[in-house]
Amino acid sequence: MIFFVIGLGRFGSTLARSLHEKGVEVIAIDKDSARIEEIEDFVSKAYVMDATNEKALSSVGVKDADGIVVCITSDIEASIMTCMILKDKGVRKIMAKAGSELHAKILRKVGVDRVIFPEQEMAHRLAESIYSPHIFEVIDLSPEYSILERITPKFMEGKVIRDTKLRTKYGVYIIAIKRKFPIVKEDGKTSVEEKIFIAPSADEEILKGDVLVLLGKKENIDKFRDQ
Amino acid sequence: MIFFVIGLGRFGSTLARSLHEKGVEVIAIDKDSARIEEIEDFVSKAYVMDATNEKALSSVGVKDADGIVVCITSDIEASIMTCMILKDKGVRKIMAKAGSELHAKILRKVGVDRVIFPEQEMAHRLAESIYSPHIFEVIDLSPEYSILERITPKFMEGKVIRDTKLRTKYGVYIIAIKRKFPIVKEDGKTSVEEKIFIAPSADEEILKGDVLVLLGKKENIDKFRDQ
Ligand SMILES: Nc1ncnc2c1ncn2[C@@H]1O[C@H](COP(=O)(O)OP(=O)(O)OP(=O)(O)O)[C@@H](O)[C@H]1O
Ligand SMILES: Nc1ncnc2c1ncn2[C@@H]1O[C@H](COP(=O)(O)OP(=O)(O)OP(=O)(O)O)[C@@H](O)[C@H]1O
Repeated sequence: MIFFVIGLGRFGSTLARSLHEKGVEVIAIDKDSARIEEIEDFVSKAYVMDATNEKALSSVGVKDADGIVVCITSDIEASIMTCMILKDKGVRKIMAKAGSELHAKILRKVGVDRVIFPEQEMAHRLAESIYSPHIFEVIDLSPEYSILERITPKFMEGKVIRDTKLRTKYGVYIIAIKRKFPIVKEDGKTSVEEKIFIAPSADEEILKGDVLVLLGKKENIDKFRDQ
Repeated sequence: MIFFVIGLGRFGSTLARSLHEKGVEVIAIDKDSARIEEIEDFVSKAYVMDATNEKALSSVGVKDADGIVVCITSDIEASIMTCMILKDKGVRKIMAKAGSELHAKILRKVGVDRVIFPEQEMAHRLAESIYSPHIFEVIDLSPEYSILERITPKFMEGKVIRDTKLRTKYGVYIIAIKRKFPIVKEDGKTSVEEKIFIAPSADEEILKGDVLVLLGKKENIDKFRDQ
């Protein structure tokens, strides 16, 4: 697999290194020679060049790439022109980082396959975890279903799964329970270990402090999350 | 809940708006009046101020906050000084965005409760999804267990769950199956819908193109992911 990463800011340089560590052949491009010097030991090839220079891009073989990620946001013109040139050359897969909604809209019009908003996506995740500290994670499994990880609500503490009537009353399934155990080590110090019970039976008791992993339709999960 | 967001770049401004939409009382601070004008209709209060000015921070009541997020990375000195002042004032929870590993190290030394690396975290996720396109998501449930979403491997196509020996041979459980159905609409056009089968029985048949949602110990999930 050959991937080009164009633009080596925090996002681009982390992406280039991470792909290289997984064994992907990475070719890094940036107009700033200092950035190229920093990365050349961590990728297959690194070139100093202005990515809006069509001839320069052709000379390093962008046509043969399995994919290219353009990570430039402070110079929107450079980002868009680079994507347009790559699209014209028939590059199979083009992804690009966007700095704003408007930037993203233009990238999509130009034919970019996937637009990424790192700061905005992470900001939404943080807002979610600040607002609902008892919710550890909500994962979209499909347009209709999601997985929720949350601390056991008060009304379920001390009950066995069958008696909580989760399936019939709330339409959610418990797929796992996470429980913390205090463990005394040889040196006399206590530490905490976490054990997980997968696909628990209906007779399993739920304890205060357990973290439940639940699966269900989105509207049922949303109702249950704030119980 | 009262939260301050200091520094309104892409990350900070998205965070402030997102928290406000959830009903959290958000107080936004930035030294740039243009940023404050942009955000003042979307938060409870917004102040133009240099966050390293201790008296100014006290005057807006940072002590009463449930938490504060400092989102400044191009001026590392401002980020660190602001966190140090907030720590001295006894603010309950301080989170901060970091622009590099070194920046993060100093923030932790100063006593920041949580350091966030939006660009780097998203870059790793993208590298993961580029390298393993058949893997849609790997979710850490606990230090020992994770959930994997992947396309059905060749050897399982056309078999019923019991005959795949997933539990005994690989130590992984199927918690759900996602399957795409072609649907013909009234206007004669076909579209694709996705159905999900939760906690499938051992007799359920697995079809080519199904997406499996699997749960198991990390080392078992890692072995199975590249089958
Ligand atoms: N025309 C161009 N050709 C090649 N590289 C370019 C071009 N324009 C900008 N770059 C490079 O792209 C990189 C990233 O730029 P930019 O500052 O826009 O990214 P960013 O999105 O702010 O970064 P971060 O990921 O750190 O948030 C810089 O290293 C810059 O030198
Ligand atoms: N001392 C300060 N007091 C208040 N605000 C400040 C101070 N220093 C910087 N800021 C503000 O912090 C904001 C974010 O700054 P910065 O550019 O460092 O963030 P960033 O991490 O690059 O942003 P992004 O989230 O867009 O990647 C800017 O709006 C800037 O005006």
